[in-house]
Amino acid sequence: LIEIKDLRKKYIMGEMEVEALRGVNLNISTNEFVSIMGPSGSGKSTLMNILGCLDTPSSGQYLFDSIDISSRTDDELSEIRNQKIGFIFQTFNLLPKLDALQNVELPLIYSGVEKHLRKDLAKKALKRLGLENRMNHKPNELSGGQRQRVAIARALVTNPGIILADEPTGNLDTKTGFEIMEIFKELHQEGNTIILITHEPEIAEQADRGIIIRDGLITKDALNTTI
Amino acid sequence: LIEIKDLRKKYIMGEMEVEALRGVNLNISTNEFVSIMGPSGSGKSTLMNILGCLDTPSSGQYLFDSIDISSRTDDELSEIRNQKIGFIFQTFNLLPKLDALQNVELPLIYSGVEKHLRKDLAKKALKRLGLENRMNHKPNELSGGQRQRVAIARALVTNPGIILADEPTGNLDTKTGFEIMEIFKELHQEGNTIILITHEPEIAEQADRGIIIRDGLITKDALNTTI
Ligand SMILES: Nc1ncnc2c1ncn2[C@@H]1O[C@H](COP(=O)(O)OP(=O)(O)OP(=O)(O)O)[C@@H](O)[C@H]1O
Ligand SMILES: Nc1ncnc2c1ncn2[C@@H]1O[C@H](COP(=O)(O)OP(=O)(O)OP(=O)(O)O)[C@@H](O)[C@H]1O
Ligand SMILES: [Mg+2]
Ligand SMILES: [Mg+2]
Repeated sequence: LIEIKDLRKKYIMGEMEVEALRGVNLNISTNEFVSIMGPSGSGKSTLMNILGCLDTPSSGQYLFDSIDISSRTDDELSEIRNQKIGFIFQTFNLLPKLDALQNVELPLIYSGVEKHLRKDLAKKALKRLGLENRMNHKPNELSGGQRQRVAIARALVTNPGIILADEPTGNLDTKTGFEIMEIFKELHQEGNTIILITHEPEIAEQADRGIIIRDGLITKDALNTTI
Repeated sequence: LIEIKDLRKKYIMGEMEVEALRGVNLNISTNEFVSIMGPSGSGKSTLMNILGCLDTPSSGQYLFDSIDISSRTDDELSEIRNQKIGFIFQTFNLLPKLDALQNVELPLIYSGVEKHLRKDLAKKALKRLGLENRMNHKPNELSGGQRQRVAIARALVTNPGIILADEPTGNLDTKTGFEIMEIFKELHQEGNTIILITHEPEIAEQADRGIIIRDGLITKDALNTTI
């Protein structure tokens, strides 16, 4: 499903260069459940943004579903993001003027779903995340963990085949964090592919495969064998 | 230092009322190290914002340093926040157009510190948080954990007597999280008061006293006796 070869990403700041990714090689098959860990600033979100077709590498190759992403148009990328990928951002990226329900409806509006059905699907997604009493709250009327859960609901509502989750439990208490992991495991059993960045080992070990990134390179890539 | 009696906070949304705090009683002395845990949406950040003089309760009393906070003017509250309290926000609240160094200098500008000294203090604070190579990066040129650390540096740079930290390690890998805790312990040994919201038990147990909040009420308040 995902084939990444010698992926590099550098940022140029005046005279300085920051190499966020320095030659990443990675293959992920359909229906895998992969966790990514690594120190702060090591390149995890940068890699995730490229996987999610939100950013382009400086060099290297990214094949998604055998499609060379670098040769796609903006419209094609937009469609891939909307139809195939559910992205949960480290900083949530909710629209401040829309309430929780409207934020979750947004991807359904883009994919042209009819009004009543999309309201139903959005409500269902929010209920699944324990937010049925917060649907009309705007982001600034929600707690940190509630905003995080709205971001998760929004990523799941279009039933995408692959879920990219960047620190999905960073603002959640342990119990709610495990409830989120239960949802990811259900989605995984339904055939979806899950890639999850986390800094919490108890979360990472619930995936089938663990990747460690340091300084823009993958330093470990192994199956979790604690079954 | 802090005396809170029957503190309540409610939000009115159309016909509905959300009771975020439902009668909180809490006394914290100078030089305590207190952790606050509880489920997502239970009222932790709401309590913290009132403690930090950023928000006012619907009813109940808050005495800070024997001063009745409800009778202070906005200017007086502003001065208390700038001089006495270092606040680390759950959502960082960095200014997007300023780089890391400028963001950390901001509280020093408000307290009238001279230009060269404040640059020195800001650089020192960022170095302590491992960010000496990121001083000229704006928030959108930083990783999630780097932004979190800029927010921490900014809270510490004025050398406040009390530090209110809302999920300070939520976006940090385990090792960096423990480095932050080492900094808090140093500050505590220097005589400062630390109040810290976290959802991670390994972080909470490093405080001397643990408080648990559920549904707007304190359900547990005990010394950590695992010494
Ligand atoms: N402006 C507001 N209007 C309405 N309800 C609000 C508002 N701000 C917060 N709330 C509600 O108050 C409750 C407490 O919020 P608070 O941010 O204190 O929770 P928290 O314990 O910090 O949660 P988390 O662990 O998720 O950060 C939540 O249920 C939230 O939805
Ligand atoms: N626009 C940018 N310009 C310059 N440097 C950048 C930019 N965006 C990210 N970086 C740098 O690239 C590196 C990798 O960032 P990235 O966000 O991928 O880290 P991360 O592993 O997700 O970290 P965290 O765990 O803290 O979220 C960081 O050192 C960061 O400072
Ligand atoms: Mg990140
Ligand atoms: Mg909170």
